[in-house]
Amino acid sequence: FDFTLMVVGEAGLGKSTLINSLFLMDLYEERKQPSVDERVHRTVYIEKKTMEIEEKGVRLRLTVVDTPGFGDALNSDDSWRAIEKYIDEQFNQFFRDESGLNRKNIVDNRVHCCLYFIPPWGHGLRQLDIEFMRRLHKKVNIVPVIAKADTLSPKEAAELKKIIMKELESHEIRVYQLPECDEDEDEELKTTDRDLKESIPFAVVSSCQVVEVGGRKVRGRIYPWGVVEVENPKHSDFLKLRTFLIRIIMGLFSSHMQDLKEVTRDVHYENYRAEYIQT
Amino acid sequence: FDFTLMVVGEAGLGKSTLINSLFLMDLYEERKQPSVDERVHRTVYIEKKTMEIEEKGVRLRLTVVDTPGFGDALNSDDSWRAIEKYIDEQFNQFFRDESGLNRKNIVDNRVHCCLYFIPPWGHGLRQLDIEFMRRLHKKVNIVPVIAKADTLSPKEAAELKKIIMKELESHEIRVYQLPECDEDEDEELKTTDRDLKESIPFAVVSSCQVVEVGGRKVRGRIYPWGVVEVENPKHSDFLKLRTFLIRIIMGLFSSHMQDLKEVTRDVHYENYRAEYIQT
Ligand SMILES: Nc1nc2c(ncn2[C@@H]2O[C@H](COP(=O)(O)OP(=O)(O)O)[C@@H](O)[C@H]2O)c(=O)[nH]1
Ligand SMILES: Nc1nc2c(ncn2[C@@H]2O[C@H](COP(=O)(O)OP(=O)(O)O)[C@@H](O)[C@H]2O)c(=O)[nH]1
Repeated sequence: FDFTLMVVGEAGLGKSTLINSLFLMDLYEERKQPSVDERVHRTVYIEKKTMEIEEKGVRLRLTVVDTPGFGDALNSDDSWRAIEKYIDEQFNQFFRDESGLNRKNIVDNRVHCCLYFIPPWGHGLRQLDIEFMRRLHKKVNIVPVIAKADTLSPKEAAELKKIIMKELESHEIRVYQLPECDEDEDEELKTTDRDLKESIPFAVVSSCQVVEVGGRKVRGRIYPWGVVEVENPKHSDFLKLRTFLIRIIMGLFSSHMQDLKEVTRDVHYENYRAEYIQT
Repeated sequence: FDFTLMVVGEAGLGKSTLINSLFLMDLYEERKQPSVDERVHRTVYIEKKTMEIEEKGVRLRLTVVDTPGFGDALNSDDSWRAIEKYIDEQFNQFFRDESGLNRKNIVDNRVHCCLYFIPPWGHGLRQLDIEFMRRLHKKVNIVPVIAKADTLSPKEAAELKKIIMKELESHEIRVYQLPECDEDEDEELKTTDRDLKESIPFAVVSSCQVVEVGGRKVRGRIYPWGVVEVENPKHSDFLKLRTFLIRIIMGLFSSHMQDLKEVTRDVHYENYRAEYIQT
C-alpha cells in the first residue's frame, strides 16, 4: 500500500526535522548544507526517499518527496512549475499503468498529500505561498503547516491561523479536509475530527533532540528560558498533525478509501484530464 | 545633529518592534497590516519618520527610514534598486547643499547606518540577502541583525553567526565595524568593543510587552514554556545592538566623528562621485 507525502517549503523551516520526528525515522541524516552559491544556481528539483513503515498494524511504503530549492532563487516565480510537472507525471504514469495490462501490480506514486510550510514571520501568507497553493490545490491535497511555531506566542499563533484561513478563503484555495464523519461514529471521534479541522494550519514545533522533563523523556528544544515540548499540545500542534496524517493514511486504507481514491481519481483526474484534453 | 537609520527586511521580522524598543518610542503605533494582495502590487517604497530624542545628553534628530515591500514580491530581484536610489539621492542632496551657499544649516539626510534583518530560519544567507548587501555595502554602513532570535538555541545562534560571517567574507561584503579603540582607552571599553565586534550579526529578540520576572518589570515575550527577557544577554543581543548603535551615534558626535564623517565622506563620496562621474 503506497502513500506519497510531498514536503514543500524554503530551506531551514524544519521540514526534515518534522519528517524525521513524525515517523521516528532518520530519513534525513546529517545533511551537508549547500552554500548559498550552490543553492542559488539550482532551480527547484525533486528528491524522493522511500521506506517501509508500519502504522497501526498497516504496512505501508511511505515515499517522501522533498523539493529543495523552493523559493530560494531571487526569482521564485517558477518555484511551483517543477513541482506541478512532477505531480502531473505521476498522474500520467498511474493513468497509463491503470489502463495497462499489469493492473494488479501497479505502484501508486501519485502524491497523496502535500505539506506546505509557511514561515511564521510574516503577517500572513506571502505571494509565493498564495501562488503555489492556488496553482496546485486542485492537483494535490494540501495541508498547510506553520513552521517553527515556537516563534509565536499562543495568541500570535491563533491570530496568524485566522489570517491565513481568511486569505486562503479569499483566494478560493481548498486545503485538505478530513472527510465528514459518518453519523454512527462515536462522539469522541467526531470531536477529535472537529478539533483537528479547527487547528488548520497546524502550528508545529519539531525536534530530534530528546530532553528530560519532569522525569519523562520527551522530544523538545532547550532554550535558556525554558523547554519546548514537541508533543505537548499546549506547546505545539505536532501531535495533531500526526493524528491528522494517520487519519489520512487510515482513511486511504479503510472505508474512507472510497473518499480519497474516488475524489482523488474523479476530481483530480477530471481536472487533470480536462486540462490534459484542453492542452 | 542628524542621524538617519535605515531598516531593511521582509515584513514580519520584528523591525518595528525592535525600533520601538531601541529608542523606547512608539514610532510605529498599531499599524493596520496590508493584506497580501495590497502588499503584492507594490514594489519597495521608502517611508520616513523623524523624531527628536536625547541619548546620553546629546540631542539628536533621529530619522528612521523604513522599506516596506522589501523582498515581498515574487520577483525580488529589484528590491535593492529603490533603496539604492534613495541613498544616492540623499548623498546627491547633501553634495549639493555642501557646495552651496547655505552650508551652516544643511540638514544631513544621508543614511548613516542600515540595519539589515536576516530571517533566522535558513541555513545561512539567502540570495536576496547577498544581493542587497553586495550592492549596498559600499554606499551605506550595514549592520546585519538576525531577527527573531528566540527561534534559535544558543548553539544554533552561534552556528548561524559563523556561517553568515563566512558567507559575507566570501562575497567580500564589508559590514560596519566600530573604529579601533585608541591605545589609551581603558581596558573595559576595549573589551566591550571587542565583545561587540564578535557578536555581529546581532541575534536580537525584541518586545513591546512588559512582563514581570523575579519581581522586576522587564520587556519580554511570554511563552507557555518560559519568558524570553529582551534585555538579558543570555537570551538576546538586544542590549549589545543598542550599545553598538549608541557607540555609532556617539562616535559620530565626538572624536570618532572624524572616522565616520571622513570615511563616509571620503570613501562613500569617492565611490559615489567616481560612479557618478563615470555614469
Ligand atoms: N525554533 C525551531 N527550530 C527548529 C524547529 N524544527 C527544526 N528546527 C531547527 O531548524 C534548523 C533547520 O532544520 P531542518 O529540518 O534542517 O530544515 P529544512 O531545511 O527545512 O529541512 C535546525 O537547526 C533545526 O534544529 C522548530 O520547530 N522550531
Ligand atoms: N518570536 C519573536 N517575535 C517577535 C519578535 N519581535 C517582534 N515579534 C513579533 O512579530 C510580529 C511582527 O512584528 P513587527 O515588528 O510588526 O514586524 P515588521 O513587519 O518587521 O515591522 C509581531 O507579532 C511581534 O510581536 C521577536 O524578537 N521574536
